[in-house]
Amino acid sequence: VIELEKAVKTYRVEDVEVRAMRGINLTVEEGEYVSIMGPSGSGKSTLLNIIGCLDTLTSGTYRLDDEEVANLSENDLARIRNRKIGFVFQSFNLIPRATVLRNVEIPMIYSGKPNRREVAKDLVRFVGLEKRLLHTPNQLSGGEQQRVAIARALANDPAIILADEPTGSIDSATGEKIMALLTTLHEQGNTVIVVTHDEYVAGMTNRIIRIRDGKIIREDWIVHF
Amino acid sequence: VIELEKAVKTYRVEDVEVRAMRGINLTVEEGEYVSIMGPSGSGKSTLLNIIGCLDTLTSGTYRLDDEEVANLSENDLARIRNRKIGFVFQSFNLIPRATVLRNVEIPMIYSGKPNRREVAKDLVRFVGLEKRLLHTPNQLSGGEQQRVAIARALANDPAIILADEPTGSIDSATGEKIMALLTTLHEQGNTVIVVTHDEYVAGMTNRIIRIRDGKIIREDWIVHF
Ligand SMILES: Nc1ncnc2c1ncn2[C@@H]1O[C@H](COP(=O)(O)OP(=O)(O)OP(=O)(O)O)[C@@H](O)[C@H]1O
Ligand SMILES: Nc1ncnc2c1ncn2[C@@H]1O[C@H](COP(=O)(O)OP(=O)(O)OP(=O)(O)O)[C@@H](O)[C@H]1O
Ligand SMILES: [Mg+2]
Ligand SMILES: [Mg+2]
Repeated sequence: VIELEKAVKTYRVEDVEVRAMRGINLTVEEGEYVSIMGPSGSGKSTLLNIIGCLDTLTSGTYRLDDEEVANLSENDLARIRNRKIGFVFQSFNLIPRATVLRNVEIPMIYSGKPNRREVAKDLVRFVGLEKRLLHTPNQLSGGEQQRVAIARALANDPAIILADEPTGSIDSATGEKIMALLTTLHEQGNTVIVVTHDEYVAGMTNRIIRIRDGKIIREDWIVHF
Repeated sequence: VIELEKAVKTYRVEDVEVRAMRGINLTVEEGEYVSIMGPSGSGKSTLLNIIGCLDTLTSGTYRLDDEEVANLSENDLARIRNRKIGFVFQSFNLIPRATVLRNVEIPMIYSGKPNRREVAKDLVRFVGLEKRLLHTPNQLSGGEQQRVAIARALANDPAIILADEPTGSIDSATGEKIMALLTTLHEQGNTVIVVTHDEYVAGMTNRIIRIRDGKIIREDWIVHF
C-alpha cells in the first residue's frame, strides 16, 4: 500500500542543503504494524510526512495504494489526508482556540460524517479526557494534548495511522493504553506506522525500521508469542 | 532553597475548577538533584511552573532563597527567571523567527553578559547542533528543538535548573548525553529538578518525588554506588 523508491528529500537553509532523506526504499503492505526508530534528526518525521502526503519528495517515487502521489491534485491529496490517513503529529498541531471536543470533531466536519459529536465524545472518553472536553489546548497538560491529537487522528476511522512519537509526553501507564489502542487498530486491519524512541513501544510492532542520517540501516522482523 | 508549604493551584475553566496542585509541601535544598514523576495530568508542569516563578499559587506559600515569592515585584521575578533559574519547557517555547544561535543568546542579552556569541556557540556545540546554528525552530526536528531549549536554559549559568521532560523527544543516546550534562551541573553545585516519565532518567537523580492528582504520594531517596 506504501511504496517508496529512491526517495530523496532535501531542505535548503540559506545556501546549505540538508539531506533529510537520502534515497529510501521502503514497502509497507496493507495491515502491517511498523515502527521507525533512529537518532534525533535522522529523518523520521520527514519520512512520515512524506508517507502522510504532507510534503513532497525532491526526487524518487511514492506510490500510495498504487497511485503515484506526485501526480495527484491538491484536492485529491486533501481528501487522502482527511479520510485515508490519520496523522498524530510530534508537536500535536491542535487548533489553539478550539476545545478538545471541537478539535476531535473537525476532521469529521470535512468528511461530512454523521453523528460526529457522539463519535468525538467516544474517542475523547477512550483516551481518558472526558473531564477535559471544554478545555482548549493551552489548558491541558503536555500528555493531554498528545492524547487529543491521537483521538483526532482516529476521527474518520482511517485505513492508515501514522503516529509520530505518540507516547513521548505520556507516563508509561497511559502510554500502554495508547499502544493497546494502536495494536487493536492493527488487529482490525489498519496499517499502523509509529515513529518512536521507545524500544518498548517498538517491540509491540511486527517490524522495526531503523534510520540513521536519512537512510534505512537495519530492519528487524519480530515474532510475538 | 525551595520551600513550598500547603501549596494550592486551581485553574478555572468555564464554571469548573481544576485543582492541579492540592496542598503540596516540598523542600528542596541547595544543590539537590531531584526528579518528579507522575501520570499525565497529575500536576508536574504546574508544580515546576510555580517553582520557576512562571505562575502564582492560589493559596499556600513559596519561599525561594528565603524570600516569599508572592511579595516580589514583577521586576524582581523577571530578574530571577533570567538569572537564577534556567527553565527547559515541555513544549520548548523557542522564538519562532529567531535562529538557533539567537534563541540561545537571548537570555544573555537581558542579563548583559559579555561574549554571549561565544558562550552560545559553545552551548549549541555541546548539545550537538553546531550544524544547525542558522536554522529557525520550524527547520529543526523535535529532538533538535528540545536540545536548543536546553542550551538556552543554561545560557546565564543559572543556580537552579528546572527541566520539564528534557528527554521526551530524544533517542536514548542523545538523552544520555543530556542527562550526563544535568548530572555534571548537579556535581558543580547547581540545584537540578527534572520532570520525567522515564524511570531511567529518574534513576540518575538522588530523590524521586511521585505525584498523583496534585499531591505528593511517595518519595524515593536513591543511593548510587
Ligand atoms: N491553564 C490551564 N487551565 C486549566 N486547566 C489546566 C491548565 N493547565 C493545566 N491544566 C490542567 O491541570 C492538570 C495538571 O496539568 P499539568 O500540566 O501540571 O500536568 P502534567 O503532570 O505536567 O502532565 P503531563 O505529564 O501530561 O505533561 C491537568 O489535568 C490539566 O488539564
Ligand atoms: N523545514 C526544514 N528545513 C530545514 N531543515 C529541516 C527542516 N525540517 C527538518 N530539517 C532537518 O532535517 C533533519 C531531519 O529532521 P526530522 O524532523 O525528520 O528528524 P527526526 O528523525 O524526526 O528527529 P527527532 O527524533 O528529533 O524528532 C534534521 O536534521 C532537521 O534539522
Ligand atoms: Mg521527529
Ligand atoms: Mg507536563
